[in-house]
Amino acid sequence: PGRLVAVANQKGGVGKTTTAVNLAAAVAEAGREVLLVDVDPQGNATTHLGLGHAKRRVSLYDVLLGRVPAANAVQPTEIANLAVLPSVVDLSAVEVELAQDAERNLRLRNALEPLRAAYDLVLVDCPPSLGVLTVNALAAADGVLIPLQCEFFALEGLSMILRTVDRVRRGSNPKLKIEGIVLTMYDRRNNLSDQVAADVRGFMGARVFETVIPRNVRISEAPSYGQPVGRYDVQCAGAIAYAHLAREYLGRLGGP
Amino acid sequence: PGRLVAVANQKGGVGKTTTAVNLAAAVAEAGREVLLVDVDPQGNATTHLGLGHAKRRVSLYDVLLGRVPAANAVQPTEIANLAVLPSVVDLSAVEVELAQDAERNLRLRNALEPLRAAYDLVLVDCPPSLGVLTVNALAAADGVLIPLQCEFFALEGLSMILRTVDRVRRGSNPKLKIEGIVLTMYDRRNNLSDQVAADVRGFMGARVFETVIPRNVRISEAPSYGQPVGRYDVQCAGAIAYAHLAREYLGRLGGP
Ligand SMILES: Nc1ncnc2c1ncn2[C@@H]1O[C@H](COP(=O)(O)OP(=O)(O)OP(=O)(O)O)[C@@H](O)[C@H]1O
Ligand SMILES: Nc1ncnc2c1ncn2[C@@H]1O[C@H](COP(=O)(O)OP(=O)(O)OP(=O)(O)O)[C@@H](O)[C@H]1O
Ligand SMILES: [Mg+2]
Ligand SMILES: [Mg+2]
Repeated sequence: PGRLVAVANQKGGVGKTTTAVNLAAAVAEAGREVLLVDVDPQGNATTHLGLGHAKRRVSLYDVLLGRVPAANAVQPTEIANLAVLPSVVDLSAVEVELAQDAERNLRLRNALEPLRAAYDLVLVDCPPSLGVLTVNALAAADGVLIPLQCEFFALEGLSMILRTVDRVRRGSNPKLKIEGIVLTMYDRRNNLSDQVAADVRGFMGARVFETVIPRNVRISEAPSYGQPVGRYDVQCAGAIAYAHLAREYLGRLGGP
Repeated sequence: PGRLVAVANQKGGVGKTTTAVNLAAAVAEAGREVLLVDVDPQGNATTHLGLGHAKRRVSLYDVLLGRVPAANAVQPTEIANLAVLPSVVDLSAVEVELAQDAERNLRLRNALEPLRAAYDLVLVDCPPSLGVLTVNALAAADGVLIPLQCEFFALEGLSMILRTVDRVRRGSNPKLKIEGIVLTMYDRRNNLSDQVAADVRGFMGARVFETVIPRNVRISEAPSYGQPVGRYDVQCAGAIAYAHLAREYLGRLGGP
């Protein structure tokens, strides 16, 4: 039970939050118990699941500083089987506040340890950097899911996240594997998308999910309603793609 | 002489690099002397200006660690009047390497001081975070240009960068002002774009540039050729928009 997967890529705006939230919701709709942990101080995953700022009085910030156990910060969402551990902007201070703690990269792993068995899947949304917060998520994870926008800069950045995964695997987390690469914002009218998708499949082979997430405006509208795209518009191309991705994900693992 | 402007926003993928490079190139084409400083370890601005990895033997990393003066790291680009101070991935280690230095946030300002007078405009491309590298850029800057993608999450993140600008102004850089907000990836077929643009103008008024950068595939193709969009396809909507933005920018300041 309790597979923990970090959704990470230092390149900004590639669909980390969108993938973490919509995959979490689709796996929950398939009947599994899912927890989404928001490790990004921007708190976009928390907002995407409908939790306003007033509801974040206890957050991951309190958990990482050891003030409360993680279980006390977990809240339900409108989606059955899906819970969220919210983030707040103060989280950005953690990097400085924990600078003197030699074990700072293991805080998240230790905090989530007592919680994991209660869920089939724990997904962790990371900020666009390879600093202390993302390294905490990689140190805690069984696998890392890398959303990759079908654009030139995103392709250039792939080696950076792969190198960091290697470093964490050789250091604090020998079991860390690459769960897969998810191609996002694919636009079939645009040659660049095809080119990038072909390059990534050539380079990463079977580690690239078959399911490709198309660019779809409904995906970018859903967060302002505090809903995953599958709730916002179940028939749209984005919702269908994330439902496919959930089935492919569950199939690859034989189900978490 | 020598206005220094940081291009910053912690939200990822909003068009910081695209705006820094294309605005720098358009201002250079208008006959001003321009320097682009790449403070992002991803090095996307350096790549966008055609500098391969082999040409980055001396970079901002060496400058911030005090090994070479900034002038020694500056290189010409294919665009007359436009020079670049390249970045490398090692730059991401600076946060940890300078953690004990109480003056770490002033390293960039001190390094660029002897250089600024040689240029009409110095633009600094920042990574998607509010850590040591971005704070260095804000501490060195006269103004900050905030690219804002016309999407919901980008709007949510605006208060975060504004708060950081305030903090730096009250601390190490009292002269820091908001140069303006540039709306990017505007898609007129999409209500969300209109909604976000209207919200931002309502909230920030005249600090929002009139020029809006449309979503335009040619903009995202240009980096793979190592060219600004104005060189890649001078007639396209993206090139025209950035040329307008340069004229508006120069008009607002009475020219740097
Ligand atoms: N497939 C898609 N189609 C259309 N819009 C999308 C798609 N995926 C994501 N978006 C939009 O693109 C923007 C970037 O996505 P998102 O915020 O999920 O990326 P991120 O990697 O989490 O960003 P950050 O690096 O800031 O954490 C958001 O406004 C989101 O709504
Ligand atoms: N107006 C536009 N139309 C189409 N594509 C664009 C536009 N502006 C930027 N892009 C593309 O969107 C992606 C994100 O832009 P860019 O990399 O400039 O953002 P950024 O804010 O610098 O990202 P990061 O947060 O990773 O530094 C890139 O692939 C870029 O080519
Ligand atoms: Mg995100
Ligand atoms: Mg960038």
